[in-house]
Amino acid sequence: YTFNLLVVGRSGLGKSTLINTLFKSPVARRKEGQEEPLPSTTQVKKVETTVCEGGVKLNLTITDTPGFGDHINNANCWEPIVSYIEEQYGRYLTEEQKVYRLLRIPDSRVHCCLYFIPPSGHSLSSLDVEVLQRLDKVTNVVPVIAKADTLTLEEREAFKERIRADLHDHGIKSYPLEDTAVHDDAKMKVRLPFAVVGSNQWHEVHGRKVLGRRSTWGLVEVENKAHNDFACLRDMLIRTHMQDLIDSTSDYHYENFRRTKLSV
Amino acid sequence: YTFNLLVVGRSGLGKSTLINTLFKSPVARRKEGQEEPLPSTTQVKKVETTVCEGGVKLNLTITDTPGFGDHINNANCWEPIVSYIEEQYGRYLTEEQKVYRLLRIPDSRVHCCLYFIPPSGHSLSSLDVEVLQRLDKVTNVVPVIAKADTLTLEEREAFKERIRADLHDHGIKSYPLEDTAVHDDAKMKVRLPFAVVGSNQWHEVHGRKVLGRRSTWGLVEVENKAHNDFACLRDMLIRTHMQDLIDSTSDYHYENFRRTKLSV
Ligand SMILES: Nc1nc2c(ncn2[C@@H]2O[C@H](COP(=O)(O)OP(=O)(O)O)[C@@H](O)[C@H]2O)c(=O)[nH]1
Ligand SMILES: Nc1nc2c(ncn2[C@@H]2O[C@H](COP(=O)(O)OP(=O)(O)O)[C@@H](O)[C@H]2O)c(=O)[nH]1
Repeated sequence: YTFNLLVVGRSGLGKSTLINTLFKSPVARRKEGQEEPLPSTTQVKKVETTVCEGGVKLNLTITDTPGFGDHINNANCWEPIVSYIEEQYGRYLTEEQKVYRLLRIPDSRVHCCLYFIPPSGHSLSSLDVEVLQRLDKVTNVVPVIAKADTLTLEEREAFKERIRADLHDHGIKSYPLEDTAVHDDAKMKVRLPFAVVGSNQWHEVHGRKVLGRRSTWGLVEVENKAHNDFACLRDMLIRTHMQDLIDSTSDYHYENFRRTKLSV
Repeated sequence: YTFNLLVVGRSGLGKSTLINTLFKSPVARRKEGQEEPLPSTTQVKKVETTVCEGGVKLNLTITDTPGFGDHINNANCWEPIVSYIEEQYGRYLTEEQKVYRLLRIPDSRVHCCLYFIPPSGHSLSSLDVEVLQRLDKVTNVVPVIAKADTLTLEEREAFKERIRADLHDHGIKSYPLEDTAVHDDAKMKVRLPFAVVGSNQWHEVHGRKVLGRRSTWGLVEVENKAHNDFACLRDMLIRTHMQDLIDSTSDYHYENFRRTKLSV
């Protein structure tokens, strides 16, 4: 099992924290004070690791995009990301076309791109729309609302509704599609886009340990579906839809790329 | 009493909510879904109102900056703001220089600029630094950490420390200065920059009504100093430092402008 996840979003949206929470391991390095200067262009940084999920060994690659959306001028900040995605398709195609080719071609193609939306409470920003449109054409994009605890449940519902309208108005299909092959949990789809909270800290609640963020006024529990959609995102990515993400990348996005490449 | 407040920060940082909370009146219009398209450049929009604060009638002008920081390319998004500030100095100077001038010159000069820092948890962004440097040269800038409930108290302390270091490293003095004329509450200064939460919603806590944000896991109280610095900001702006903000604008920032203008 190889699963390649691309993480896109500006700095400070809790991306590293969320990735570590999703895979229960310090995969992404949390940059506390960002002692290293922000890259002057969007970069693509890969971390390869092996995780054990439900007894299955998983070769996981997390590709991060430091510098994305963090500059005064963010024009074309998506280009290095789209190039990276297409480069992986290109490598696969090259290998696939060889006369003496490997039976199991190493798959570095991005199976899923998690796009982090800042919790402004208003609607998608012009940067969000521009980037989502470009990414949606080449890979499975799963938009998530970052730091969901910034919004009350009512604000979240209103925000989700406006985001869904924005996605629709701008022709962004995003994943999961209406007609996904997986026997879909309609209950899950109605919560899209997922509003997530991540945390590496354990707290005690009624004698059991939970992951969460504690403040003077309360404790936000990461895995509590009444508090946020983290558990729904994790189940979708890792349990119910992982195979579909891999298949749709190979049977749909990759095939589109290949067809375009070979008909030139 | 005339007090002119300039509010700067990208969309979705709770600025309108905070202004309304500060002056306990719907001064700033909250744009729920931003049905109106974002302006394609930074605009300057004035709202004039009268509020009654501690029995004193106050002519309050709130200048908002829709479009600021909200575009893919935000280069020079501060220019319309700095121009606006200098324009007010220019008007005052023109009036002051007249032979038959008014004894009480109408004062539209910005006395205080509230700059909203997104609660990323890391440090000041390149946009924040660039804008703060420019604004700091022409007016009293009070940086505030927006939507402070996004950060736990520990994260806030770390964030404040990094921001203070950033401000220092980039030569941004910000208000209040070290040697402010007001008999300063050292306890107040140690909490700078203020991390604030705003809300228009009342909730009942132990039989009394409080302003706050309620979520499934707790209630953030706006006026509770253990929850955030809103009360400190309000006291500083409206109670203890308002006269000093007006005086330093007139005796320091305006005089700098006038001296530069007249020596050309
Ligand atoms: N409110 C809130 N803060 C979070 C969440 N996840 C992470 N943070 C905090 O946000 C800051 C930035 O997190 P980080 O994971 O480094 O963000 P990144 O820059 O996107 O990788 C840190 O102070 C985190 O503790 C979340 O779900 N909610
Ligand atoms: N977490 C949090 N959300 C806030 C706060 N103040 C306002 N909001 C919410 O953030 C969203 C945007 O608020 P608004 O005042 O319109 O922001 P503006 O675009 O900066 O004027 C709304 O959903 C508000 O309810 C706050 O202090 N903390």
